[in-house]
Amino acid sequence: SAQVLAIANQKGGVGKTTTAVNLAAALAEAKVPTLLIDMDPQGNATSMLGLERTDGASLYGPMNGEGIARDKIIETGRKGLWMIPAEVDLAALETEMARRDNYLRQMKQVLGPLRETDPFHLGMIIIDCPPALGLISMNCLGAADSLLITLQTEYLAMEGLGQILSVLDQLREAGVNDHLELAGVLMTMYDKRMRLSQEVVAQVKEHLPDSVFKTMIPRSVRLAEAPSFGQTILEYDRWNPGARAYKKLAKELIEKYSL
Amino acid sequence: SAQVLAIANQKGGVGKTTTAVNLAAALAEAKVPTLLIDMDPQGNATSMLGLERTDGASLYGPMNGEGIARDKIIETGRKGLWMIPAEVDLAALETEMARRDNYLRQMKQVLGPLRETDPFHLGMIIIDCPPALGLISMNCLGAADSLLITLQTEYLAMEGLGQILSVLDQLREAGVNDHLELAGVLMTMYDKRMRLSQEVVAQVKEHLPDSVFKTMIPRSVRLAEAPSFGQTILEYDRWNPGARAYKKLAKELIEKYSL
Ligand SMILES: Nc1ncnc2c1ncn2[C@@H]1O[C@H](COP(=O)(O)OP(=O)(O)OP(=O)(O)O)[C@@H](O)[C@H]1O
Ligand SMILES: Nc1ncnc2c1ncn2[C@@H]1O[C@H](COP(=O)(O)OP(=O)(O)OP(=O)(O)O)[C@@H](O)[C@H]1O
Ligand SMILES: [Mg+2]
Ligand SMILES: [Mg+2]
Repeated sequence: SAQVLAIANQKGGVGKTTTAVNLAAALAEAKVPTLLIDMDPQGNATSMLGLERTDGASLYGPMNGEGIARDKIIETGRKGLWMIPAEVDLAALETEMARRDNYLRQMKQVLGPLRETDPFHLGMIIIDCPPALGLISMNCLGAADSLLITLQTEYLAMEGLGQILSVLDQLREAGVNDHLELAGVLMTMYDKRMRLSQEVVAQVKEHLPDSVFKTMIPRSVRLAEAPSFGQTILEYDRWNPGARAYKKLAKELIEKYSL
Repeated sequence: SAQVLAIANQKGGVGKTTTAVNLAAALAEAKVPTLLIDMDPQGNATSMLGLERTDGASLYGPMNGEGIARDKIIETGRKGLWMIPAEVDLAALETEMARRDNYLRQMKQVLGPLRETDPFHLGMIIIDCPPALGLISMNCLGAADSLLITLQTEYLAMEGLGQILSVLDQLREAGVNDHLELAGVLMTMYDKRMRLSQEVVAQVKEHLPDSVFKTMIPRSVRLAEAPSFGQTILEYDRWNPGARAYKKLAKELIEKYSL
C-alpha cells in the first residue's frame, strides 16, 4: 500500500507547497503513481497545478463525516498524478475539530479506507500542510507514515525546527501515530554564494547528521515563475537546476521507501 | 492615544515579522514611542530583537483572563521601543478561544485598558500576526485601527490577497471592529531585475490603485542576516537599501497618521 508523506513546517514560506507539487510530479514521471492532497486552506498546491479551489472538492466534507476520500480524487491532466484539492472551508476545521473527541485521528480514519482499497495502486500519497502546528497539520501528521520538513536556508527558519521535531515525538508517544518517522529535512532556496545559506546548512547537519536529504533545492526564480502558468517545474523548464533537484529528490525517496 | 497597526497575511514567509520589527525600530528612532506585540507562537519578532520566549511573558495569560497587558510590557534595550514577547503557549489560544463566546473581541478587551492609561505615551502599537486567518489573527484585526498587508512580490503571494481583504470587510460588517481600515499593501522582497516582481507590482497596483505604499522593500540578504545577531537592520547595516526603505516607510506612516 502507498507510503503517506506529510510535508510540514509551521514556519511560513519555506517551500512546502513548491516541494509537494514538484516532488509529486517528479515521482509520477518516474512511474510512481502519486496522489497529492492539498490540506492548506490557501490552496496554493491546487492552483499550482492549474486547478480551482471549489466548494465541496476537498477533504473538508469527509473530515466532518460527509462523503469519503475516494470520491474527492480528481485527475490533474498529468499521467500517474492525482489530486484531492483544497477549498476555503478547510480553514474552519481548525475550530470545528477542537470541539470533538478524537480530534487528532480524524484524517487517519478518513484516509484508512482509501489506503486499503487503493483504487489507483498508488506508490505515494503526499500531503501539503498549512504554515501552523494547528489541528489540520496535527491531523496530517497523525495520518502520515513519514514527515518531510522543508527548511529554507535562512536563520529565522531554523528557529522552529526544534518545535516541529518535538511535535513528531509527542504524536508518537501519545499513541496518535506510533509509527510516524522523520523522512528527512530538505534544504530549500539554497544559494551557494550566500554565507547565510552555508552557515544554516552546516548548523542543521551538525544537529541532525543522519536526517538531512542529500538533495538540496537551489534558489531559482523559475520555480517561483512556474505557478503563474499553472505548470510544474518539469513542464515549465525541465532542465532548470530546481527541476533536476526535484528529480533527484524523487530518486532518493524511491530508494528509501522502495517505491 | 496610540494607533494600533496589525501586520498580517495568511501567506507564509512574506516579510510580516521582518516588517514589524524593522518598522517598529525605525519609528522609535524617528521619536515615535512604539510598542511591538508578538502574537505569533513561533516568536520570530521576539528573537529578532535578541529576546527569549519565556513562559508567562506573552499576552496568553491576559487573553485567558489572567493578568493585564500593561504588566507584560518589557524593555528592548532600544530607546522608545517596548515589547510584549511571544511564548509557545500562544498556539493553544487557537483551540481554547474556539469554545468561548465573544471569541473575536478578546484582544480588543485586553488592549483597551492599556490604550486608555497609555503609560509610555505610545504613538504606535504594532502587532505581528501568525501566517493564518485563525482566531489569533482575527483577534489582532479585531483590536487594530488599521491593517498593513505585507505582500512578497511573487505569484503565489498574490493569490491570498483577496481573502484577507474580505476578512477585513467581514470584521467591519459583523460589528467586531467597525472602524478597522486598510493602512496599505507593502511590497516586500522586491527585486527590480526580476520580471516576476515587476509583473506582481503592476497587477496589485491595478487592482488596488490607492492602497499600495509608495515605499517598496527591496530583497536584501542583509535583512535575512540581521536576525542571527538579534539586531534590527538599523543596528546591523543602517545604510543598507532595506534599512533606508524601512525608514522611508516609517515616514509614510508618520505622515498618514500624524504620529
Ligand atoms: N527553490 C526556490 N527558489 C526560488 N523560489 C522558490 C523556491 N521554492 C519556493 N519558492 C518561492 O518562494 C515562495 C514560498 O514558497 P512556497 O509557497 O512553496 O512555501 P510554503 O512553505 O508552501 O508557504 P506557506 O507557508 O505559505 O504554505 C513562493 O513564492 C515560491 O514560488
Ligand atoms: N526584503 C527582504 N530581503 C531578503 N530577505 C528577506 C526580506 N524580508 C524578509 N526576508 C527573509 O525572508 C524570510 C521570511 O521573512 P519573515 O519571516 O519576516 O516573513 P513572515 O511573513 O513573518 O513569515 P511567517 O509567515 O513564518 O510569519 C526570513 O528568512 C527573512 O529573514
Ligand atoms: Mg504552502
Ligand atoms: Mg513572521
